[in-house]
Amino acid sequence: ADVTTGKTSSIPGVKNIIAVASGKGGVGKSTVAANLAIALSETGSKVGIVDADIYGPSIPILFDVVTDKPSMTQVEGKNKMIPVEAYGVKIMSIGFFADMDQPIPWRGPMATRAMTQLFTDTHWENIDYLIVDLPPGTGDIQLSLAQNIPLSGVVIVSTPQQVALADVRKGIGMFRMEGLQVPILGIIENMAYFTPAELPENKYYIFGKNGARALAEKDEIPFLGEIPLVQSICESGDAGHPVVLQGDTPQALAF
Amino acid sequence: ADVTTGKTSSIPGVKNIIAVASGKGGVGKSTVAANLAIALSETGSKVGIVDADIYGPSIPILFDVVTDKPSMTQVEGKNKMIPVEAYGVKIMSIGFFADMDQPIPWRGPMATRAMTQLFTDTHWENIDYLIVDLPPGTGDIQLSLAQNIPLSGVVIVSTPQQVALADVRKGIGMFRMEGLQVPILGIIENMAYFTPAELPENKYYIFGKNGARALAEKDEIPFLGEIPLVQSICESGDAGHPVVLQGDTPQALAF
Ligand SMILES: Nc1ncnc2c1ncn2[C@@H]1O[C@H](COP(=O)(O)OP(=O)(O)O)[C@@H](O)[C@H]1O
Ligand SMILES: Nc1ncnc2c1ncn2[C@@H]1O[C@H](COP(=O)(O)OP(=O)(O)O)[C@@H](O)[C@H]1O
Repeated sequence: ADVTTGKTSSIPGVKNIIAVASGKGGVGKSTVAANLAIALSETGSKVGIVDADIYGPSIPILFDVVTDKPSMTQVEGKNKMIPVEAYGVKIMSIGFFADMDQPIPWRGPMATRAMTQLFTDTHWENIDYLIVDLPPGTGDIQLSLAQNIPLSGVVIVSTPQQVALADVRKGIGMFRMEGLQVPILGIIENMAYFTPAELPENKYYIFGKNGARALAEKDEIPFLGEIPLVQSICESGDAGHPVVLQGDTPQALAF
Repeated sequence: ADVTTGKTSSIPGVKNIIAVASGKGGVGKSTVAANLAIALSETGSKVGIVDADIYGPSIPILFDVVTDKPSMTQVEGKNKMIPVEAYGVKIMSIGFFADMDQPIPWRGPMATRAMTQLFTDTHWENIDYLIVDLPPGTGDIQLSLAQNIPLSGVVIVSTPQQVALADVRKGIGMFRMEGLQVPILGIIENMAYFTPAELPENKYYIFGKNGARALAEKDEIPFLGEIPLVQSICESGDAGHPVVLQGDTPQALAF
């Protein structure tokens, strides 16, 4: 890859930028990013989230702000977008600029430019943590993010099965590439097991067992924990009311 | 998108090309593509499969040919690759040319060129159906495939939840774009429900209910059926022995 460390020194108004990545699609990156952002803001930090999945922006659905639009403002003579706010988190997504049914058939350069603007053209104010929800793969968007945006670290999300771990290893490999060297903060195993309401003692390891935990040990990455496969995590995502808001339920505590 | 219908008139030695797509990652495209290819070859057709997921090639794992390598041959003076064969299906994947742990950090043009070569530089002989496993999104690889490769049709795979359906609608929208117009053969709802072995009468709709069926009706696309969430589908995928080979089990019949 062409590694130019054209990293902007920093994004004005933002202290830390944490990417949530995987390599594999459908493992729960957006769900983890949304719940992590809310959990951090509940501790008193100022939190923002950038939805860098240009081709499949799910963050507006997860925060129930699909019909919102960012407004504009002037900062030091430049036009900036004011992020949409929900549950105490400031949100920026390409989903605010396109109909949710419309495809975004952009090739690499267009997609990369749009992603970068979500960072540089937004008016971020005193943000302690900016969470970035990444798309699957190791293509243009991921490379440009790792090369041009000053990331403090990356959290890896995986599910237990081998086909997911193969892609996760590729994702980890990309962040450890020469010239990129983004610190890997840890790995989360999502959809670890399913427990039916009627059989609370049974755990069904539908996708296998401890795959991500073993990968974390082998690659010397901190294992941040596991999240079970719970129907209400999915329902609350579709309803735009992330599960961590439900207080003391086991799934909220897992986040 | 720049729509040049530079479609090659046809790929020598191939009658029909059927893409398996979604828009959303992790919904089971590779699993459906692998099982569909084997099921078609069991009916007596000659079948091939192209793994167009350049950033996360899972097909070699699903067919248990991770360590195989295609050999070379000469056809009419040109170098061509001979596909790897397993379970009666001829297979071509970028995974044969790279270590499974290595990232493939290519931007659009490189990824697109590699994908196209899997079609044009392979020696396909009398193939009735060439199945194409697509990556998630609507970026370079999907656009180039739809523009340059003569697709007979596309099968859409979705899971029931809203965040998946939002991306699936984008995927469908791309294939229906002007200048592309690829026929949509139908939609499959995967991971539709989970039935624990101990409670065979219960169906747990972990990811919601009938989401893809409703989308098929609204968009006037044939609904091809639903596949339940079954542990052995996942285990057989990781083991490289696709579930459809297990004969008369309910999950094999679902495919
Ligand atoms: N632990 C979980 N239990 C149940 N459903 C989950 C869980 N984690 C994620 N999901 C669901 O799985 C789907 C995929 O998750 P998503 O966050 O969109 O993944 P990604 O961003 O990796 O594509 C979503 O519908 C989400 O609600
Ligand atoms: N019906 C199913 N039941 C159980 N596991 C499934 C099912 N369909 C797919 N899987 C598993 O889910 C994971 C994702 O599937 P995959 O085919 O890789 O999706 P995609 O190609 O869309 O990313 C795989 O580990 C696969 O084994």
